Amino acid sequence: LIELIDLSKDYLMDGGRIRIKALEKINIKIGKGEFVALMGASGSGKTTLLNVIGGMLKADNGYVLIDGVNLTHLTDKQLVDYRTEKIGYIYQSFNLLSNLTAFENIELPLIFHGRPREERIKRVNELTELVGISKRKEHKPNELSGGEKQRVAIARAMANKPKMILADEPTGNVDIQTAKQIVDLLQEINENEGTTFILSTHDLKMVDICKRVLWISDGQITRDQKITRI
Amino acid sequence: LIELIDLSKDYLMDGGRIRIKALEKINIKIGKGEFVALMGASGSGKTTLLNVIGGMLKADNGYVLIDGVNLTHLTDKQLVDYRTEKIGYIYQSFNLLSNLTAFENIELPLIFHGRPREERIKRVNELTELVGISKRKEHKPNELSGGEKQRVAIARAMANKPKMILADEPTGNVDIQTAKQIVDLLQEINENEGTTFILSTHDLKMVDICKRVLWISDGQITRDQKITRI
Ligand SMILES: Nc1ncnc2c1ncn2[C@@H]1O[C@H](COP(=O)(O)OP(=O)(O)OP(=O)(O)O)[C@@H](O)[C@H]1O
Ligand SMILES: Nc1ncnc2c1ncn2[C@@H]1O[C@H](COP(=O)(O)OP(=O)(O)OP(=O)(O)O)[C@@H](O)[C@H]1O
Ligand SMILES: [Mg+2]
Ligand SMILES: [Mg+2]
Repeated sequence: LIELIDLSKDYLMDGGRIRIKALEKINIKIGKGEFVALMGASGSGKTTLLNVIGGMLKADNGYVLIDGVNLTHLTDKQLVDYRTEKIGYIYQSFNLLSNLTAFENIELPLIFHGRPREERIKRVNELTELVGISKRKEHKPNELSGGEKQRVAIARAMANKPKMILADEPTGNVDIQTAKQIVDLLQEINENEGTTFILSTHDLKMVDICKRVLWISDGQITRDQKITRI
Repeated sequence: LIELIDLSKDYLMDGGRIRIKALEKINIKIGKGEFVALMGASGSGKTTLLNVIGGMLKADNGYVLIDGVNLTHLTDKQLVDYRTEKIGYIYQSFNLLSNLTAFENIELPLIFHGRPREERIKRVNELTELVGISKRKEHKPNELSGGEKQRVAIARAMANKPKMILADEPTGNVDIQTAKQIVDLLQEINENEGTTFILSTHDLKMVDICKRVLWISDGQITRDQKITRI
């Protein structure tokens, strides 16, 4: 369970002389196994909110409670454990390591987690098959197309079967067919493994498939919409 | 006028042992002032084709004729002149310089072109207004959202009023409203300044606004569609 209480986050620039309000008094609860879309215009605060929930950015005010634990009270070491144990993250700009192949990028979270080599190879081969890039395993990021990089990033986020996956524009860089495959894949994982998903998106088609949509504008949640399919 | 004759491009990996066919026997002509979309699935060869037309990648076989000049016969120095004189490029992954502000990133092509300071400031202020980021001029790329980076990249491509703009997924990272604003902007430039546009996209909505769509699949142009609006 994720609980955000009066969450605010500003960015300071120019040595603190300029203050940009990115998130303001956000109050939401997200239950285990939910599939939620975060929808909003460019610059509305989506990436900032995902980074705060993911423990990469510290909130200025308010609480971030994950299964009852207040992230703002954790030490940096505890935050790293929280991130590797519980969370898979798909960045808006991929963040793949340029000197490693697709295979090695996906393998990395499994190495951090201390998984034995045999198990790692089996899991990575499973994931590359699942996301449709098994023919590109030996390519490095600069030898992959934009969409292929995104699929590597998705496979890497799923490596340790995390309890929660935070995905920043997972279908931003791919074509309609690939986007549909990716979304079906994410929904399958949500239904079969009970993984909680929070996806940021601009794509109105994403509204059709998510069960809940949080609309964000200028750092505030303006609407919390439950989508029921007839 | 752009003329591609039997254009092929392979990528070699692993010291030449693996060969990936990215473009194969492409034959197309694009006239001055056209507004063309390059539509295809992830990995179909769109970025590779834009890079060959833009003079960043050398073709393996065939001819790339721009206004009658064969790019494959140019020296590296002549290629750099070709790129700064004639072409504005919007990369799929922004490629902004991380240590410069939005203002300085947009100003850079004007500095290369030897424009005086007064004229540069005026032009950059015009462009930031045009693409809607005048409040973020002093931000560095890591202080901008994904969509804001894209708008900086578009403004930079337009700095020297190039004859041709090659745009790789210009609306990939932005919301529907912003995408519409960007496309309207690019069309305005096409109509007012006669700039030739070639855009790669996955977005079927782009088909509606372009006058011509080249469909690419597995490195080959499979269809050349003129779109006439009723
Ligand atoms: N430097 C490289 N080395 C080896 N293969 C490459 C390289 N760059 C691209 N490729 C391969 O060439 C093919 C074409 O890539 P390209 O980047 O042109 O695709 P694209 O149409 O732009 O895809 P997307 O829509 O996902 O960005 C892909 O299958 C990709 O794996
Ligand atoms: N490091 C930073 N320093 C200063 N301002 C920042 C920083 N990062 C983001 N911002 C600002 O905070 C606001 C929210 O940014 P955020 O990246 O969360 O937006 P977003 O909703 O993800 O947008 P997009 O859809 O374009 O990716 C933006 O207006 C942006 O300019
Ligand atoms: Mg973002
Ligand atoms: Mg591409």
